[in-house]
Amino acid sequence: MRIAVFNQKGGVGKTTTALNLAAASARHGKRCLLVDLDPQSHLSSIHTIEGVEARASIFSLYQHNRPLVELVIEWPTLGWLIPAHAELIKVDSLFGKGPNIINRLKAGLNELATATHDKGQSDITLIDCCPFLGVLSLNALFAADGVLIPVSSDHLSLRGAQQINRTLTALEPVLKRRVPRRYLLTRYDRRRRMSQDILTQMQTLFGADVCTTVISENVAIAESPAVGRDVFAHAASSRGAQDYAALLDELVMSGFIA
Amino acid sequence: MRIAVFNQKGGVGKTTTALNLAAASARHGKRCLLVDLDPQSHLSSIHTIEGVEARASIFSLYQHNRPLVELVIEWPTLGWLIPAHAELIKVDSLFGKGPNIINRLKAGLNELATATHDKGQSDITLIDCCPFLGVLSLNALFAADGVLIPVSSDHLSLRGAQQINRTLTALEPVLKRRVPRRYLLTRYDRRRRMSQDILTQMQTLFGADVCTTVISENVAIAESPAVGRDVFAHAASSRGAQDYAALLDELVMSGFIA
Ligand SMILES: Nc1ncnc2c1ncn2[C@@H]1O[C@H](COP(=O)(O)OP(=O)(O)OP(=O)(O)O)[C@@H](O)[C@H]1O
Ligand SMILES: Nc1ncnc2c1ncn2[C@@H]1O[C@H](COP(=O)(O)OP(=O)(O)OP(=O)(O)O)[C@@H](O)[C@H]1O
Ligand SMILES: [Mg+2]
Ligand SMILES: [Mg+2]
Repeated sequence: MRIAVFNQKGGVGKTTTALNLAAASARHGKRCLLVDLDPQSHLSSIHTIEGVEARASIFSLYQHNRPLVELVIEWPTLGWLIPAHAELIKVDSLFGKGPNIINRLKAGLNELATATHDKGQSDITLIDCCPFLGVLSLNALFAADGVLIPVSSDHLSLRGAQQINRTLTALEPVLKRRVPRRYLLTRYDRRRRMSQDILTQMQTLFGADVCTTVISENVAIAESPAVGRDVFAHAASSRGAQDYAALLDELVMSGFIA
Repeated sequence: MRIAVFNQKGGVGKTTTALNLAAASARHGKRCLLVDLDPQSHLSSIHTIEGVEARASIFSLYQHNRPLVELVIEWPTLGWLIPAHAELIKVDSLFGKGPNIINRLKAGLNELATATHDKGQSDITLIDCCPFLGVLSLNALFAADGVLIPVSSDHLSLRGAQQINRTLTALEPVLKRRVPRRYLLTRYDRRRRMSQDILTQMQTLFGADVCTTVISENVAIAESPAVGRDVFAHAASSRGAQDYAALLDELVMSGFIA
């Protein structure tokens, strides 16, 4: 089961959601593979602050068609990570027009899934995208069984959500299917009327595609990257941990996560 | 005086800062030109929710080398706006390798400044960038006299700030100068120790390049786009308005804004 965590709007909680949904899943005994598809490598930096070399990152999938099993590294208590690298910024210009480049990640993940050993094997794959709809994010959308769209609880983010809906609709002829999607309200501050307003407008626009679970604005979530951890490891009883646990339950119960 | 409001990290307050610094300047009698260089057009959407056609946007500077004076529209109480359009997403792939494309915006703004009429004339030009270091943001950096780098008061944003510093250093040979820069802490929450930690780390890293003024987390700032306004017009006595007014004072006093 592969989920692209995508929103071209910046700073809405994509990286945070990929990390903490993986952590929630791992705590339920599901093996997780995290794929960092952002040249800024924030997810990778939470695992290892210095990062890896370009040829040990997913950049080499594009540069050398390197098998993903050679790029997978262990993420203790979470599962696996395929790290990013700053060189990924060149993928659009160097390889953007290459043959079937748009399916490169999908092919790589399919091959990884057929391997007979344990490395990189996962029940759930979460792909963290950058805030730009280029070759990398398109790779994620084409490889995904579903798209999880974090939307921070503010007006500019709401406008971004409407843009994504149009993008997914425009991609349907090429994807040859309607991609299952869930919109997840993040940074939800119950003391602000704006938060409720945004949730209401999202439900009006996208109905059952909007998660009932919202992720609360919670300082534990923002602090955990500083100590190289997910929110469960950093503050297991925090509101943020509870919300991501509730999110996993909802996504499983509603069938979005098989 | 042209300022690129840039940070490849998403959601740090670039658009918010471009808008509200322009509003603070306008209230001091300075004429402002806002340039929206983000395909997601958030700044433009605050002016007009439906946006303009591609050929009336800055996309046509790249597609047809259209004179900027033909694209400038009035922004009551603020000054002028050159709007963006979703088509800008194609600039990297369509025109990225064109001759001298990197100076297209600079040339356009130089030409605009020589015009004898009032339209588009400004004391201060603020260029709102998208969270991606491609042809558009490079155009902004090459056109700018200085770079204003909003950094939200959290750890992942701090890491982004370090990346920008390396980027600006790497561009120095090409830019042929060291670009004056200011780092601006945004979404600063005084109740969180994290905010102070981030500010302290930023000052250790970047010293006098870090603004003393910080922009407080303030719901008025987040609400103003919903009503098509800047924070001064929406809530003149709010903390957000006060902070952006203080920011303008500091940038002028320190000589960053000539
Ligand atoms: N629920 C929350 N409560 C508090 N802080 C949060 C929450 N969600 C995210 N943050 C913080 O907000 C910042 C932005 O989140 P994050 O980096 O995950 O967004 P993103 O969409 O991945 O950004 P980008 O577009 O730059 O990749 C981070 O510092 C993160 O720690
Ligand atoms: N000081 C603040 N207090 C409260 N909300 C804020 C503040 N600064 C920004 N915001 C809100 O945070 C969200 C992100 O800000 P903004 O869109 O300006 O960032 P950005 O860097 O331009 O994002 P992008 O990378 O997507 O272009 C917006 O909804 C904005 O209204
Ligand atoms: Mg991210
Ligand atoms: Mg913006």
